[in-house]
Amino acid sequence: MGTIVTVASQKGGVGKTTTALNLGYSLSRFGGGVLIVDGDPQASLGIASNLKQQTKVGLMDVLLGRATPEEIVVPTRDGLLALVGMGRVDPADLGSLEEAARSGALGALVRRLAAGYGYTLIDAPAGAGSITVGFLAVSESVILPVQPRTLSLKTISSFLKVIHWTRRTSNPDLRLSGVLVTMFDAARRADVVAIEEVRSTFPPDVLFRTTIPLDDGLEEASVRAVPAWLLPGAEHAARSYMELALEVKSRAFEG
Amino acid sequence: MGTIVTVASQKGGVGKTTTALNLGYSLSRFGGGVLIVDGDPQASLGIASNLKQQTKVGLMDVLLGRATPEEIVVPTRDGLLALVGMGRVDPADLGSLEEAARSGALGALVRRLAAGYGYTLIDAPAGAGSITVGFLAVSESVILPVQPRTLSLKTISSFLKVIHWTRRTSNPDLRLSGVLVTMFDAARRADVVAIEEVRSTFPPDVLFRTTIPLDDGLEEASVRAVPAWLLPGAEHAARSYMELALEVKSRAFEG
Ligand SMILES: Nc1ncnc2c1ncn2[C@@H]1O[C@H](COP(=O)(O)OP(=O)(O)OP(=O)(O)O)[C@@H](O)[C@H]1O
Ligand SMILES: Nc1ncnc2c1ncn2[C@@H]1O[C@H](COP(=O)(O)OP(=O)(O)OP(=O)(O)O)[C@@H](O)[C@H]1O
Ligand SMILES: [Mg+2]
Ligand SMILES: [Mg+2]
Repeated sequence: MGTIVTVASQKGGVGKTTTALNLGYSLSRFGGGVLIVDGDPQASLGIASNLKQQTKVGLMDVLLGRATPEEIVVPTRDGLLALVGMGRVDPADLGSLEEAARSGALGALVRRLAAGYGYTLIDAPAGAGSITVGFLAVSESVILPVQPRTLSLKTISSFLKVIHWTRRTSNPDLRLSGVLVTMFDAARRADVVAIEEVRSTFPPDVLFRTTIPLDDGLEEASVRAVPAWLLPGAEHAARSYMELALEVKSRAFEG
Repeated sequence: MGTIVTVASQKGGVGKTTTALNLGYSLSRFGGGVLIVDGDPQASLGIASNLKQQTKVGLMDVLLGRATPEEIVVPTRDGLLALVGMGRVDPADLGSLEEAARSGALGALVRRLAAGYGYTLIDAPAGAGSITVGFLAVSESVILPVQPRTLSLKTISSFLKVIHWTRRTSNPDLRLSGVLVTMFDAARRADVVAIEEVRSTFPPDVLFRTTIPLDDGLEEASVRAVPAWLLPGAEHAARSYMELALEVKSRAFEG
């Protein structure tokens, strides 16, 4: 109950948002209630962009005192999943958002919302800036999506440093849920080699066994910020995200 | 003399760093001195990562008073180009870096370094956060790299909002140098259509005529943070970045 996991990476464009949306959707099929938090102030390009019909308000509005937590969560019709976004973050407000992340106010708000769900998945902005760190401070674990081309000792150890620092300063329990290889092109020798190298360098649990294949069908789903299941043409990726959900759930039982 | 241009985008992984490096290199061939600023605190994954042999210090160190501006710039052997990075930015320092961006200290430091070069190109972190805005505050113009798949009215107008706000608050002269289509796969019908749609929607100068092709050869160059010219196998992209340099220079004369 109330598990909070952040999807984060220092590199941009690696599939954080796609993962938060599709893993969140897959996890929600098992029941218990799943909340997806679009934590990226550039929400216009992410998950919350298609919430704009149902609500214009999000986390920023609660932080600024102009909305209540109840007003900003949008449940899906099947009741298994809910979404919440940052709301409108004008450039002028960005400083106070970063400050709210550092002070713990942003994390406390997410914790409050997460209490009503079995599982909360946070889509972080690219980088390891204040906003991302504010989410990590209240997370049980973090998922790091990486493309094969940048999958390396350096990428992973660089991110582990962020985890270690967060444990020392604000969240001693934060752990790496796993590194998720995304946009994997099995036909590309270089991709296959990159994955094998990392599997041989790190302990077995560091890399998820599930990898997400490069799937052009995902692009249309992403453009509409819709989980791949709900749009024909991205079955490979959709199936992989369901496998990932099973792997995540089995790891949770092992603690 | 002393022109400062920032390469920025809200979306991650669109080719900001690749553009800063390759456009900067191409522009430097014309003389006048070019400075490339790796403005991304995640420098370990960007341009400054291969500076680490020559210098461990960067902008952050000058801001923290532990290095001088002269110590942080690394000239290349041919003397036509120089590079400077953020230096080591520990998670604990991120807040003060964001504050230095908002106070104008970061921009003032960049201006001071830029005075010695005909052209300064800043590689910004993904997003339109405090650090990016701190660079825009001292820039003459901004280049927005976009992939065909996300090239849309929404992407461009969202970024124009950031430019308008920066003009109102700190830099009335900031203008859009142009939108640069990157990773363009001419064999993909969807890519071709996306570009044509935007060209028909916006005035002719908004999109650069030059587009950067998807070029697998660029990946090795990027991994080593080396301009494509210096590594065989990425000729298409290298040639396109030279064409872009010519286009940028011709636009400068038209003012
Ligand atoms: N498995 C996949 N196959 C093909 N395309 C994909 C896949 N996963 C993601 N994409 C596409 O790659 C692009 C980047 O994905 P996404 O937006 O999820 O990354 P991100 O890490 O959230 O980016 P940002 O750093 O901007 O937040 C999107 O256009 C998306 O549609
Ligand atoms: N024209 C191209 N063809 C093929 N690959 C490319 C091209 N341009 C960039 N890439 C690759 O795409 C990835 C992302 O590029 P890059 O790092 O320049 O983007 P970015 O916008 O700086 O990302 P970030 O948001 O993380 O700073 C890199 O692996 C790079 O090698
Ligand atoms: Mg995202
Ligand atoms: Mg970059």
